[in-house]
Amino acid sequence: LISMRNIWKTYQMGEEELHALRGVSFDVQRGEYVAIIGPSGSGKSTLMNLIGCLDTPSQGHYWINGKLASDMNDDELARIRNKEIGFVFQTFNLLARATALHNVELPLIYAGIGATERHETAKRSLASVELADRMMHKPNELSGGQRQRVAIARALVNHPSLLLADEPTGALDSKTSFEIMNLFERLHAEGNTIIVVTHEHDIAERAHRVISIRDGKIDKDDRIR
Amino acid sequence: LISMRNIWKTYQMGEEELHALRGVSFDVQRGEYVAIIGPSGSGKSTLMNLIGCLDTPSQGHYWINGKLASDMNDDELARIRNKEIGFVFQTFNLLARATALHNVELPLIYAGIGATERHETAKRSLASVELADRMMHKPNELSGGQRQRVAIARALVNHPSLLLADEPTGALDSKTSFEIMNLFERLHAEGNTIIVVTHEHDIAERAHRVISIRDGKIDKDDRIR
Ligand SMILES: Nc1ncnc2c1ncn2[C@@H]1O[C@H](COP(=O)(O)OP(=O)(O)OP(=O)(O)O)[C@@H](O)[C@H]1O
Ligand SMILES: Nc1ncnc2c1ncn2[C@@H]1O[C@H](COP(=O)(O)OP(=O)(O)OP(=O)(O)O)[C@@H](O)[C@H]1O
Ligand SMILES: [Mg+2]
Ligand SMILES: [Mg+2]
Repeated sequence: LISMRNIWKTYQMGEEELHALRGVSFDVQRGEYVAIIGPSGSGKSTLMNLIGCLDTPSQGHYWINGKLASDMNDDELARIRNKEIGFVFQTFNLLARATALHNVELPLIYAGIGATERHETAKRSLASVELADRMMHKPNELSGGQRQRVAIARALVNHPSLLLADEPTGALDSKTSFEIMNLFERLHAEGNTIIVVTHEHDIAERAHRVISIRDGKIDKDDRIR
Repeated sequence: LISMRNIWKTYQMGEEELHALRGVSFDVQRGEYVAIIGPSGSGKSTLMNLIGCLDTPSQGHYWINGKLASDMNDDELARIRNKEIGFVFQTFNLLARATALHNVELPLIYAGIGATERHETAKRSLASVELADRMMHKPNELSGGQRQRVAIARALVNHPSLLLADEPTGALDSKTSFEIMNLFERLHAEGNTIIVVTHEHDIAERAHRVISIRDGKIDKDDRIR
């Protein structure tokens, strides 16, 4: 499903070059459940943004579904991002002026789903993260963990074949984290692919494979189940 | 130092009332180290904002330093917020267009510290959270955990007598979390007061007292050291 070869991501900081990723290569097959771990600043979110086609590498090649991402036009990229991929961002990225419900409806709007079905599906997605009673709240009327759950509900609402979750339980208590991981495992059991960035060991050990990143490079890549 | 009696915080949602806090009462003495735990949405951040004088209760009384917060004028409140209290926000609240260094200098600017000393002090605070080499980055040029550390450095830079930290290690790996907790304990050992909201048990058990919040009420209040 995903193939990266010799990926570099470099930022120009005035005179200096900062290499966030330094020659990363790996494959992920359809249906895998991968955890990405590593210290703060090691390059995990940068890598996730490349996988999700939200950013482009400075060097190297990235194939998704057998096609080079750099060969895709804007329509193809938009379709992949909105229909195939569900992305839980580390900083949630919710629309500040829209309700939780409308935020969760967004991917369904891109998918061309009609208003009534969209409403119902978004409601169900919010119910699955225990936020049915907060649907009409805007992000600034929600707690940190509630916003994170809206971001999760939005990522799952399209039933994505590839779920990219960047620290999806950072703001959640252990009971809620457990419920979210159960949701992810249900999605995975249906044959979908899951890549989770996490700092938490109990989250990482529920994956089938753990890739460890350090200073922009892959440091370990172990099958654990 | 802090005294709350029968504190309520109520939001009007159209026709309905949402009670985020429902009659909270407790005291914190100078020099205590308190952890506040509780499920997502239970009222922890709401409580922290009241303690930090960033918000006012709908009902009840709040004394800080023996004086009713509702009796204070804007100058007194500003002085307390900028000189006495260090606040690590759950959502960091960094200035997006300022560098990490400038963000950390902000409390020193309010304290009237001159430019050279301010620069040095802010640099040292960033070094204490291992971000000396990221001083000139703006928040969107930093990783999630790096932003959290800038927020921590800013909260500590004024050597506050009251540190309020709302989930200060949510975006950090365990090694970095450990280092941050050591910083907090050094501050506490110097006689300062610390109140930390956390979802993580290893963080909570380093405090001397754990207050558990559920549905806007205090559910338990235990001395653990
Ligand atoms: N726009 C940018 N300009 C310059 N440097 C950047 C930029 N974005 C990220 N970086 C740097 O790239 C490195 C990797 O960042 P990234 O966000 O991928 O880390 P991370 O592994 O997700 O960390 P965390 O666990 O803290 O979220 C960091 O050291 C960061 O400072
Ligand atoms: N402006 C607001 N309007 C309406 N409801 C609000 C508002 N702000 C917060 N709430 C509600 O008040 C409750 C408490 O929120 P608070 O942010 O204090 O929770 P929390 O304990 O910090 O949660 P978390 O662990 O998820 O950060 C939540 O259920 C939230 O939906
Ligand atoms: Mg990150
Ligand atoms: Mg909170």
